[in-house]
Amino acid sequence: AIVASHINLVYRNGGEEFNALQDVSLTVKSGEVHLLMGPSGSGKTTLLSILAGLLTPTRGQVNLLGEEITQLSRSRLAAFRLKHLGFVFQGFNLFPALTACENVEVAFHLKGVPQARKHAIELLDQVGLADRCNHRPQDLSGGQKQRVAIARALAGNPQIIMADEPTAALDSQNGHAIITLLRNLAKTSGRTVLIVTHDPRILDVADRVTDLEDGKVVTKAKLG
Amino acid sequence: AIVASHINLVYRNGGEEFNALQDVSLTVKSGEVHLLMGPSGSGKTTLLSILAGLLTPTRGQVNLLGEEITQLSRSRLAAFRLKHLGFVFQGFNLFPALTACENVEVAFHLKGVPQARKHAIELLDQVGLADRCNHRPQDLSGGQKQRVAIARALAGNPQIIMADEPTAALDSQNGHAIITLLRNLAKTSGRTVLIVTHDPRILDVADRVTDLEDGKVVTKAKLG
Ligand SMILES: Nc1ncnc2c1ncn2[C@@H]1O[C@H](COP(=O)(O)OP(=O)(O)OP(=O)(O)O)[C@@H](O)[C@H]1O
Ligand SMILES: Nc1ncnc2c1ncn2[C@@H]1O[C@H](COP(=O)(O)OP(=O)(O)OP(=O)(O)O)[C@@H](O)[C@H]1O
Ligand SMILES: [Mg+2]
Ligand SMILES: [Mg+2]
Repeated sequence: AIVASHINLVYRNGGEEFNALQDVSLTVKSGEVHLLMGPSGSGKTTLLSILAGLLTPTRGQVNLLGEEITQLSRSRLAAFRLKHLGFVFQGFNLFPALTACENVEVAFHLKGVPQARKHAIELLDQVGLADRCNHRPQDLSGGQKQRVAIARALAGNPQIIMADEPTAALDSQNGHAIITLLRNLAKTSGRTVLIVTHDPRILDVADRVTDLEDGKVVTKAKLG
Repeated sequence: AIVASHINLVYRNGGEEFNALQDVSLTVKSGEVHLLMGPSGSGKTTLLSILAGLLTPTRGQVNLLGEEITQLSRSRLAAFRLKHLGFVFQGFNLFPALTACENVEVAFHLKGVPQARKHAIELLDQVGLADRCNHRPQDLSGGQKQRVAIARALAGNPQIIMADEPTAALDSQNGHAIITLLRNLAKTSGRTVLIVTHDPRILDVADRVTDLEDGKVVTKAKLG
């Protein structure tokens, strides 16, 4: 469901150039829980952003569900992402002016799904936050913001879920619940789940792991 | 070095009230590595903010290094914090317009320590980021921002270090380096180190643990 071929990414800031990804290729099948791991600064967020169409690679192709997203126009890419992709940002990226419920409802509205409020409350309940519905991000703890971001990414049942360190701010019980939730999406609903993580607990539910180091793939361990 | 007595904190937003901390007391000695653990939303960030004088408790007292900080005027409290406390925020709180080096240098300037640039580079080197000196936060990875925040908190050798989940964004190798760094500050330099964490790896270097659940202290396990 996800095929990345020969991805290269150079960041250019003023006169400086930094080659963050070198010849990275990756394949993730539907129904699979795939982990992307590696040291801080190794290029994981950069790669995930490219796979989600949020960043254009300097070289290489990305194919999602049969679509060459690197070839799509900006508006067609935006529509594709809205329809097929749920993305959890490393920094959560919640809308600060909206409550937890509104942050999730907006995703349903954008997708034209009716009864947005009802569905938003159900999703927040799934991540243990039904009682935080009316709180804005500034009035939420770190782990609560993270869970709102996860709920928002799951709105509308996207076929592909990409999550950048979705348990980083969570204790073991909440982290376990999220890991189980993500695993079930892949195994019982056939979604494709790609998770960037430093969390060794997630290895238990992973089918495969891709390791990055200094912008290159170094290991592809098949575990399952 | 840190004594909190009967801390109570009620958040009031418009008509709503939320009692985030109920009758919390805590003692941390100098030379000690003390962990504050508990589920997401249990009140850890709230408590740390009160202990650091960043938030005023609804009831209760906080004594740092013999000083009743809850009694100090705002300006005297600010001066006290600058002199004695290094604080690592859960969200890093870096100055977005400044580079990594400048973020750390500013701390030295504020404390009147000469040769700020030289010291800033040394600290960034200690957290593995000497080569990111001239990058601004938007051009840094999550774990790199976290390490800059840690370096900034250590500027000027503060007597007390409080860190809110300082390894959340770090892989095992970088996480281990930070844990070792914090431990040595307590053990070889006699500082007081209070760490909020979900990271079980940090238990290895901890002397004592305080567990929070729903705003109350539930366990004080002495490990050492
Ligand atoms: N400004 C605020 N107004 C209202 N409620 C708040 C505010 N800040 C925090 N809270 C609530 O207080 C509780 C404790 O928050 P706190 O940030 O201290 O939790 P935490 O233990 O640090 O959690 P985490 O592990 O997720 O970071 C949470 O339920 C949170 O929703
Ligand atoms: N906008 C940018 N300009 C220049 N360099 C960048 C930019 N964004 C990221 N980098 C650099 O690219 C490298 C990879 O960053 P990336 O965010 O992908 O790492 P990561 O693997 O997600 O790290 P972490 O585990 O710390 O989140 C880092 O060295 C970072 O400093
Ligand atoms: Mg990252
Ligand atoms: Mg917190």
